Amino acid sequence: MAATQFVNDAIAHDNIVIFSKTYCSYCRAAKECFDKLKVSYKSIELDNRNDMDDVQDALEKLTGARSVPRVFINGVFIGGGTEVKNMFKNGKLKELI
Amino acid sequence: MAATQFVNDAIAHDNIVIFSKTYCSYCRAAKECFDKLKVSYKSIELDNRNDMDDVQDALEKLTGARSVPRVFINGVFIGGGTEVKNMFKNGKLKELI
Ligand SMILES: N[C@@H](CCC(=O)N[C@@H](CS)C(=O)NCC(=O)O)C(=O)O
Ligand SMILES: N[C@@H](CCC(=O)N[C@@H](CS)C(=O)NCC(=O)O)C(=O)O
Ligand code: FES
Repeated sequence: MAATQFVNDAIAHDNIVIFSKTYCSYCRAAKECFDKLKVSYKSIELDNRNDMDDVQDALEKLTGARSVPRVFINGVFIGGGTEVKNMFKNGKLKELI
Repeated sequence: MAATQFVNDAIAHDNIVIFSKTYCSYCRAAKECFDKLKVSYKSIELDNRNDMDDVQDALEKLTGARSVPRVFINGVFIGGGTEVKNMFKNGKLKELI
């Protein structure tokens, strides 16, 4: 599926990829964790795409859920907003980036 | 405006009113604060309404922002998700309900 290709290409192309929606506070909080660590990331705003539902379906196949945020580091799925926040607090996120 | 009337009626009708969207984790977290305090509340899911935008406009006039969640206790606006979480943690929410 085109959306699966899109997701696979995206997570191969940038070290840190956040699948996000522009209006979502959980997504903003995840981004702020990386901002505080002073690292750059690719934020893919799904509500700005017309294949949003297909991309969320592809994310569900890859990660088990179609929710946002879905965060990948070096092509590996690390979790959603809750995981990123916890990892930021316990120092694990800093190790991963 | 009809939406302003709807909001005013809603916050007069129930002690605790949460203007929410079904998919929003910030809204879910606000509801969970009240669940933990074992109090009931009225949750108005704006994404299930066809006047969603009008209601958000009305909330902006009343509260200064059109975001969700918007939480009212006894007809008084107390804040969004961040405020409710902070008030829950510092005990202020328990006092208000
Ligand atoms: N436990 C998940 C919760 C994710 C979640 O429920 N995200 C919401 C937005 S806050 C969502 O994706 N809702 C469905 C949708 O927008 O399609 C996490 O920590 O990331
Ligand atoms: N600081 C606010 C943030 C609220 C916020 O940004 N809410 C988002 C959803 S998480 C929103 O309403 N976005 C615009 C929309 O859905 O219309 C709070 O604590 O409640
Ligand atoms: S839409 Fe509100 S936290 Fe994601």
